[in-house]
Amino acid sequence: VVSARELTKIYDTEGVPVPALSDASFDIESGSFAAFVGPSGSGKSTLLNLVGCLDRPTKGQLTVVGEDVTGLGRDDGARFRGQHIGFIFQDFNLIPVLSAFENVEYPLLMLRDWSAKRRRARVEELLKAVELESFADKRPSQLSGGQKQRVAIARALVTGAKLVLADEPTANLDRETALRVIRLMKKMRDDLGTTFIFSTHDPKVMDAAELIFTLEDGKLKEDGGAA
Amino acid sequence: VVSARELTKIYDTEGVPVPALSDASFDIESGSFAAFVGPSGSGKSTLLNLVGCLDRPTKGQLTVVGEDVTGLGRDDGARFRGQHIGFIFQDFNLIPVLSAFENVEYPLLMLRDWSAKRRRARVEELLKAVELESFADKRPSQLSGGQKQRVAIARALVTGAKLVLADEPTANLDRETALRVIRLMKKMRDDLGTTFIFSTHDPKVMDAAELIFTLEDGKLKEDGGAA
Ligand SMILES: Nc1ncnc2c1ncn2[C@@H]1O[C@H](COP(=O)(O)OP(=O)(O)OP(=O)(O)O)[C@@H](O)[C@H]1O
Ligand SMILES: Nc1ncnc2c1ncn2[C@@H]1O[C@H](COP(=O)(O)OP(=O)(O)OP(=O)(O)O)[C@@H](O)[C@H]1O
Ligand SMILES: [Mg+2]
Ligand SMILES: [Mg+2]
Repeated sequence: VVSARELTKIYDTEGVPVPALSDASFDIESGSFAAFVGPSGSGKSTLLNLVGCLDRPTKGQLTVVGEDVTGLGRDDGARFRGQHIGFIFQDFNLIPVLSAFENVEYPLLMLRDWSAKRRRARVEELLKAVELESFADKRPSQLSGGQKQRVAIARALVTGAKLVLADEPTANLDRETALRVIRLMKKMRDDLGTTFIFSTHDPKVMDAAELIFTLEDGKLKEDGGAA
Repeated sequence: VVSARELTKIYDTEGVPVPALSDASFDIESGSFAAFVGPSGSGKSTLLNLVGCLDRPTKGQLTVVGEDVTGLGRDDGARFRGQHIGFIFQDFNLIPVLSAFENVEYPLLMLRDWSAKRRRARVEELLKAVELESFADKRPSQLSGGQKQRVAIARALVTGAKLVLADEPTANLDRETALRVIRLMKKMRDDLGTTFIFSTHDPKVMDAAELIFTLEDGKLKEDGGAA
């Protein structure tokens, strides 16, 4: 469901090139539970941003859910992501003026032609799954770090996207809550065939992963793949 | 160095009271390496914000480095924090228009009457300690999650404050980097007698803590204290 060939991202910071990702080649099958691990600054978020069409590669090719997304511009990338991908951002990226409920509902407004009644049922289902049903009307500024993270998680899962990209989704969660989130995601993969690709430092996520890729200084290490 | 008696914070969210912290009483000696642990939403950040004078208690008393800070208003609280406390925010709270170097230097401008040369040496010492010396001129938007977290850590340590409050300082760090940061903080405690108070979900921080307090639904549990 994701195929990369010599995927490369070089940032240009005031004339100094920063090779954030270099020649990453990999294949991830549909229904995988895969994790990219590696030191801080090794290129995990950069890679996820490319796969999620939030950014464009400098070199290389990228195919996502069967489509060549290498040349996708910003607007087309956003549309493609909205239709096929659930994305959990490392810094959550919630909309401050919307409530938790409205933040989770947002992708449904973009994607599905559902009645308000049906959207409500779906959003409440997800809020319940991350134990935030009584926080539905809170704004992000009224939520704890881990509560914000869970709103971001619920939002990424609400449309039932076939591919979910999760950038350090358990960083701000206690052990119990993190295990519950991992179990929820595994169940979605088992029931719906959803592919999950994580960037993580959390051993609990690494344990659950069936496929692990290691990044170091923007390069995928040779022995990547086995978990 | 920190004494709390029946410390309470009740948020008022459109008429509905939210008891984020209820009757927390504890004492933390100077030079302690203490951690507050507990589920997401249990009141850890709320407690740290009160101790750091970022917020005011609804009830109870709070003494920090020998001063009764219970009634401190916003400006006095900010001045007090600037003089005595290093604070690492759960969401980093870096200034977007400043470079990593300038973000770390900022508390020195406020507090110390040092020459630019002396400030530079101190900032570079801290950036080196968190392995970010080559990222000094980057802006936050050009840094990875864990790099931003380390800038926030360096900034909290730069003035050599006697009390450092760290809200989940290792959440976005890989294992090696996290252990290095913990070691750095322990060394500051051993060399300078700095008191460290953490809010954390990270077992690596809990292992290093000599004093552990457990929060649940805003209440400190009875058996808190021993590690
Ligand atoms: N400004 C606010 N207004 C209303 N409620 C708030 C506000 N800030 C926090 N809360 C609520 O207070 C409770 C405690 O929040 P706090 O941020 O202290 O939790 P925490 O232990 O730090 O959680 P986490 O581990 O997820 O960071 C939460 O239920 C949260 O929803
Ligand atoms: N917009 C940008 N401009 C310039 N450099 C960038 C930019 N974004 C990231 N970088 C650099 O690219 C490298 C990889 O960053 P990335 O965010 O992918 O790391 P990461 O593996 O996700 O790290 P972490 O575990 O700390 O989140 C870092 O050295 C970072 O400084
Ligand atoms: Mg990252
Ligand atoms: Mg918190």
